[in-house]
Amino acid sequence: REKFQSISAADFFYRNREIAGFDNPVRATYTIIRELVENSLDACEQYSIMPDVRVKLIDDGNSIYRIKVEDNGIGVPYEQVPYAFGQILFGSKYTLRQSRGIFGLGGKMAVLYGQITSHSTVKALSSTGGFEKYFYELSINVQENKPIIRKKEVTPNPGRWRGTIIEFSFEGDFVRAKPKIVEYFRQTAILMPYANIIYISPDGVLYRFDRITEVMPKPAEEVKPHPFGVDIEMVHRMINASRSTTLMDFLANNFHRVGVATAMNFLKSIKMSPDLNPKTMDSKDLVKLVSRMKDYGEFQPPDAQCLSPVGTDLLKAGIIREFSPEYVAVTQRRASAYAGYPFVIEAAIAYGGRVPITPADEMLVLRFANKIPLLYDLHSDVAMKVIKRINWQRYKLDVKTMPIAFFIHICATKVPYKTVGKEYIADRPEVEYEIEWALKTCARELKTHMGKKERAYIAQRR
Amino acid sequence: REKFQSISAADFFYRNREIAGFDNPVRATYTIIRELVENSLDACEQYSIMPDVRVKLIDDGNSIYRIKVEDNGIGVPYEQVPYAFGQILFGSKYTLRQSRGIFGLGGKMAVLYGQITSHSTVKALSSTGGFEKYFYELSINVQENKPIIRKKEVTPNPGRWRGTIIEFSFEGDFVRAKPKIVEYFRQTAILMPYANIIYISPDGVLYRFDRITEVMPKPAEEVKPHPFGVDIEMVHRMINASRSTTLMDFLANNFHRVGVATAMNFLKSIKMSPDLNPKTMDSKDLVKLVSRMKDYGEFQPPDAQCLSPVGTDLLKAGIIREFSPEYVAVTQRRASAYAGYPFVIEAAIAYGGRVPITPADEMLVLRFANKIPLLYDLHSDVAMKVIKRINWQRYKLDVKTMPIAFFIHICATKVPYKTVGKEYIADRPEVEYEIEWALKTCARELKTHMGKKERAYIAQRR
Ligand SMILES: Nc1ncnc2c1ncn2[C@@H]1O[C@H](COP(=O)(O)OP(=O)(O)OP(=O)(O)O)[C@@H](O)[C@H]1O
Ligand SMILES: Nc1ncnc2c1ncn2[C@@H]1O[C@H](COP(=O)(O)OP(=O)(O)OP(=O)(O)O)[C@@H](O)[C@H]1O
Ligand SMILES: [Mg+2]
Ligand SMILES: [Mg+2]
Repeated sequence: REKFQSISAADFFYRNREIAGFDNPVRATYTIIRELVENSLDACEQYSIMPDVRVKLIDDGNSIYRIKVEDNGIGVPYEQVPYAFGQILFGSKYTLRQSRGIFGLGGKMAVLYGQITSHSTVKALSSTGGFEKYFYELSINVQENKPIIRKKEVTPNPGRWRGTIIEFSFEGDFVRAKPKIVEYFRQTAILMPYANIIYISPDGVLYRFDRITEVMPKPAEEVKPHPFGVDIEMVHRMINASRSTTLMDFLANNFHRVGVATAMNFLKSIKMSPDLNPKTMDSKDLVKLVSRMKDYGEFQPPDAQCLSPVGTDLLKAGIIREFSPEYVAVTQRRASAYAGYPFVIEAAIAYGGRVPITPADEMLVLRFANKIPLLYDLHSDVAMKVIKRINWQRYKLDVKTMPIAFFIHICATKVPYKTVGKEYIADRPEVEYEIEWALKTCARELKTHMGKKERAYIAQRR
Repeated sequence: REKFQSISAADFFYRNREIAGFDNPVRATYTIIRELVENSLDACEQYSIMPDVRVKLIDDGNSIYRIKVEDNGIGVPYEQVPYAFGQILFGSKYTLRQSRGIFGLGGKMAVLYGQITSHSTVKALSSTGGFEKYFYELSINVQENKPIIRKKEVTPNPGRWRGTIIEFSFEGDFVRAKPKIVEYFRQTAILMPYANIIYISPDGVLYRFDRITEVMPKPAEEVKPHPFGVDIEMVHRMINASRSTTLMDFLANNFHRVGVATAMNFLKSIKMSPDLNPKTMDSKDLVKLVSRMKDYGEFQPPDAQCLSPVGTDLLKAGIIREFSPEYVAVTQRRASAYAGYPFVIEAAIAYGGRVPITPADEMLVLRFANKIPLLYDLHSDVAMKVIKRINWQRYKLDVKTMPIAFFIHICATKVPYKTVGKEYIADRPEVEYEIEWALKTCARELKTHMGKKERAYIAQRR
């Protein structure tokens, strides 16, 4: 009759790799570069290391390409390397703090794609800056979702080098992927004027983005879950992991911005005893606790210490380097939240200079999420939805005929991606609201500038 | 430093449930119904059982709903019930044959959502028609991705009942989900005029679709992989699982429509020895074998025995029942393939009768994939892309002012879904081509009918 089977997470993403952005060799070429670069940038920024990232893509013929990415990041600890690159759903970004990585999947999908299209192993060299550096050659055992260590070498690290070098081959299509790859690097550099990024393409072109500042944003710090962001499973796990013997103690020590006083008041308001042992709570009490947590209006909203926006100065500097605009209006909204997850919107509108005038029904919209440039599915994205409904005439901005570029960046502990391939952002009313106000703020500033410029011009002509 | 962690597949889909269609209570209400109904319909059709499916959604207050789905399908075997409903990435549809289910995820995500929003367990009663029926009450251990059996009961089954009843509670939003739910049932019934479907909504309305025929399409049969659809991982696994000691034998016994003669000719053409032991092949040979398999022009294309289209008669009957159109043109294309996966496109265009005239810039387009109605993301779907570029004027069809409905159904062993939530279909040139020709065939037929009608009208007026 029916043949039942369970499959590993690696097998699932192998069979359904188009869902993770590996639809075909063109898209795979782009996604592989993206995933590896994002890992390198996270490894630097999280530790306030000014990033030096070097990407080399070599054409080995027969549609086989070799990718090599080198960074000066924090490195991967010795025992973790095989899992970091060889086990799907493994990583260090399952925490409540902003980072590019979130799924524990991207780097491994890239390695897996190389393995299934060219039988390539992955070579990883890393050190956390200690006395030794270590080299691994790995494959992924897909059916069991575990790494296969082909080779392992520990060597002295006299220079105390710290960083990671990863290399493997895969079947790609560079020619068709090229425009998107170059665009990806350009846009990455806009948000990172403090990073040195080098990309050497198979056709021998060297793209270099040199740092123009040594100022970096403060890294994101991990926070505890916020009461508005919980569900029964989460609270259940927190109770099991906690040593608290009273509900009061449990609440005061496990939630973002909830201390003794807040916990007391909350429990009073829902008529639950502070001395109740959370581990012996019955199902009815657990359901009541969780659902009332979500509606309690007196909890402090989430704050932004778990986020790491670019900041208006750095964003401006990056835009100026790329577009030399006549004017750029930049803004950063205060932290907001959706479903208990804090987020911050940064936006900019640039005018003139090297900003191109786009064809009639197109617009130049650069979207970013946790500093990742989003280059696909613009029209499904929440940002476009907002842009389309703003009445730009009110700000004297004719998006059809003027050289205008829009920039929208969402920083969040949990970016509401619609897909595993991180292609675009789902609609959330709170996010839409913030994007709209950020863009209107920039539009107003630009209108003021255009007004001054016009009056100056008129004055000059007299 | 960095805290490394591995998470289970259940934990991954719990944390990222919006990626599976569980964004919010409205969408979850719809997705839960969809996933359970699709499981029931698969369980019937695969065994040529005329489906009797009954769905009841009860409002228990406080946004908590109880769902109960009952079918007369093949049932779930006793030992498999806990895993079928309690372990993510487990199922019987990991085979190369058309079915609604493909991921081994849907039913469990529904159960998981009920668990995390209402702490509900799932109650499942099933029998494969034997002497016993069995009842389980289960939860999912999310961190370890395994079922927790709360209760288990085996009782006699004197009536030899065969089928499955599944029930659990969840936090939903019926009012907002209602239009989509009703539409889902209507569209499901269009492709299944041989099914009895009953849906009882929380506001007490009974929706009934009674069977109008006892003819059913022949079920899909499992096939072996086609040479064009393989990659190195797949061939590697097949070699390990096979007992063949020669490459010739391996190829002749493991691939769809490849027998001894074809295998011989292929190996000759790529200059590989038929006597080579596949288990001792080196990496270079494996890569060569797989890449040459994909380009060998003499392999028979995949055939359609692994597919189970509706068929033009049944499709017409279903459309007539729903819309009583003045005319409906229906067509089924011959089997085609993309990347070695066979697929068949069925399409129809209905005119007049109860087909509404849609507002100026909208069109009535009903899309289906393996008989699943797709109700979201119309504008990202490949079907819409094709419809927009057809010049309907050539067929004298003014889609703006005429009451016209388009129907597109793709049957495939691997539907190229873009998302885990099965919302829309990715672009594939072969699929686009087939959809375009299917629609044009229907358009031509409709044009002929309109022409005859017009001449008859003119003749009558004289
Ligand atoms: N270049 C690197 N430097 C330091 N650590 C790295 C590097 N690349 C990967 N890692 C480590 O390996 C882990 C797994 O990376 P992977 O890309 O598979 O998942 P992720 O980045 O956590 O999430 P996502 O799937 O969203 O990218 C990371 O969490 C990180 O700890
Ligand atoms: N009503 C049912 N009758 C018979 N078998 C069922 C029923 N519901 C579920 N099953 C079994 O449980 C398995 C798991 O179902 P689940 O919905 O989780 O995954 P799937 O249907 O295989 O794939 P998908 O995630 O695409 O829906 C199915 O493959 C099927 O074997
Ligand atoms: Mg990553
Ligand atoms: Mg299913």
